[in-house]
Amino acid sequence: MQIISVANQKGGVGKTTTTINLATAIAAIRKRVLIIDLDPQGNASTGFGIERTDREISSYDVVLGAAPIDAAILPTEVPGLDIVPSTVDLSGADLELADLPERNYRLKKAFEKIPAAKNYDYVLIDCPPSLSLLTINALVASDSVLVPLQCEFFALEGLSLLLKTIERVRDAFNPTLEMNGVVLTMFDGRNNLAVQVAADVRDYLGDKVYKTVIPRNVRVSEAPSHGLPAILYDHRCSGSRAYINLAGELLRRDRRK
Amino acid sequence: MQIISVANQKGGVGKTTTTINLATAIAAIRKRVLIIDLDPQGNASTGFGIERTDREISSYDVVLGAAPIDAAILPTEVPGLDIVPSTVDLSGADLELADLPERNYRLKKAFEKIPAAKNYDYVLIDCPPSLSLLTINALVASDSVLVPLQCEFFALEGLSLLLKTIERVRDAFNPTLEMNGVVLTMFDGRNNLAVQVAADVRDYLGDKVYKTVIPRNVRVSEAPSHGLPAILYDHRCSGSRAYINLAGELLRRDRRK
Ligand SMILES: Nc1ncnc2c1ncn2[C@@H]1O[C@H](COP(=O)(O)OP(=O)(O)OP(=O)(O)O)[C@@H](O)[C@H]1O
Ligand SMILES: Nc1ncnc2c1ncn2[C@@H]1O[C@H](COP(=O)(O)OP(=O)(O)OP(=O)(O)O)[C@@H](O)[C@H]1O
Ligand SMILES: [Mg+2]
Ligand SMILES: [Mg+2]
Repeated sequence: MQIISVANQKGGVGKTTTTINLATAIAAIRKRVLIIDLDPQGNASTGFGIERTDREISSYDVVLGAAPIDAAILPTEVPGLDIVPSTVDLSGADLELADLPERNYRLKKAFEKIPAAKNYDYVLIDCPPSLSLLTINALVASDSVLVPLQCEFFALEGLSLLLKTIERVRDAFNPTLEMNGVVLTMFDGRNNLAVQVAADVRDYLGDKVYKTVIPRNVRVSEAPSHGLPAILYDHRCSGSRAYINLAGELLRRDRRK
Repeated sequence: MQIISVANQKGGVGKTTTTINLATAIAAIRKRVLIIDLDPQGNASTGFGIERTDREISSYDVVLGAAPIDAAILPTEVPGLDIVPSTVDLSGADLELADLPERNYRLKKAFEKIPAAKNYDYVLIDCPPSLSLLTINALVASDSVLVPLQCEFFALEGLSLLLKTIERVRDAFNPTLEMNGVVLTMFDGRNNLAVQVAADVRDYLGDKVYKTVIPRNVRVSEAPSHGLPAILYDHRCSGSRAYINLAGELLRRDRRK
């Protein structure tokens, strides 16, 4: 079981969209996948059409230790793909976690109780846009970090801060934490700034940047309003095809390790 | 002096871009403006070309009470526009504020020490993408809240949570806090979803939604890489003209109050 945090403190870079569609594409290749919605906004849960009223036990309960993770797991419309949903309660979690013992290890401890019978191949954690205790919990519980990056100037500025944070978590709490890679999102090749930022990132990080680039594609942003991943909403669109290619590239990289 | 928080817990909706360009447009109409960069990413500070090495005293020091606000104020290239910059230290502020007395009023207390001689007409606070103690401090210290909203499905989902939070802060900490308004950002009229979301928001909030809509315009996203607001980088582009119109509309609304 590979646990991957999808993280970037910069807002609106495609963390949730990448979590939803990459997980769906991996599940489509007959792997079993669990998504953890760790963002108080609950966008990943909404992206699968999970009503707020069906989120009785959520990631908030799991992180605070009020419920075992097994009780929070819900199935999605995608065969082989489950989710631990999130609710707005989670926005109070940082302050509540602050005073708890082992506050950085709460999620890691919760993962130890995932029943072996569930047989997940991958767990993807959708992180909120901050470097708060929730995101630290995700990094401490993970094998690696996948960083969606929008090809914009402000997004590039935050990358070095994020890489430093990953290093600090590795040194202090999780020695095996690796950088899974950076995936370029909402890319528009006609935009000089985007082309420039993409080139800069590849110079800076080399092979760590996935070859698959996710294009800006309006069908991708329409899909959540239908409660479906883009791959189910319109599997032929450029965004869906890119996420399917990304899943292939990620699985090939894993096999080579 | 009007204090306005530019806030939305949804990431990447144009909070920083709106703060930078609205402040610049207001300053251009001979008003004096102060920006508070309350986001640990420090994008508003970078958008004015303020090097990390020049941010010796920052909003972190001000909120934690380590320095008076006057000591943190820096001029920008725009006449009449100053800024309190932010640094990455701010990402630890939520946890540090948690144990302090009056933790929700720290910024409000700091504003009481702005020297009258500075004569600011407006203070704009660029908030981080969360409903954390930093954002609560901004709401408690403000007269009103301006909400940038991207016309996308996930962004609409977060709006009701934000409005509830504003109400809760008004009831508990700041009885005079008003909703300044919602400004639609990165709008692309050819995109059905965007047109639909814009119509939904106007139905839901009526006059609270500014008539001025900010179009998606690549020049706006290029400007920060030159350390300039879009209005200085390219005052003729559609994005700059929209922010100038927005400033005019905001000032007219204020005069009518
Ligand atoms: N490839 C794409 N093409 C077009 N729109 C996209 C694409 N990827 C994401 N979007 C849209 O961009 C917006 C931001 O994406 P998303 O919400 O996934 O980012 P995020 O990093 O999870 O944001 P937050 O920081 O708020 O959690 C959403 O409205 C989403 O629908
Ligand atoms: N009108 C516009 N046209 C084109 N690009 C824009 C526009 N407004 C903002 N952007 C770009 O979109 C991205 C997100 O905007 P911005 O960083 O201002 O949002 P934010 O809400 O402050 O994000 P965060 O939640 O991370 O603080 C930035 O790269 C910015 O340059
Ligand atoms: Mg998200
Ligand atoms: Mg910002």
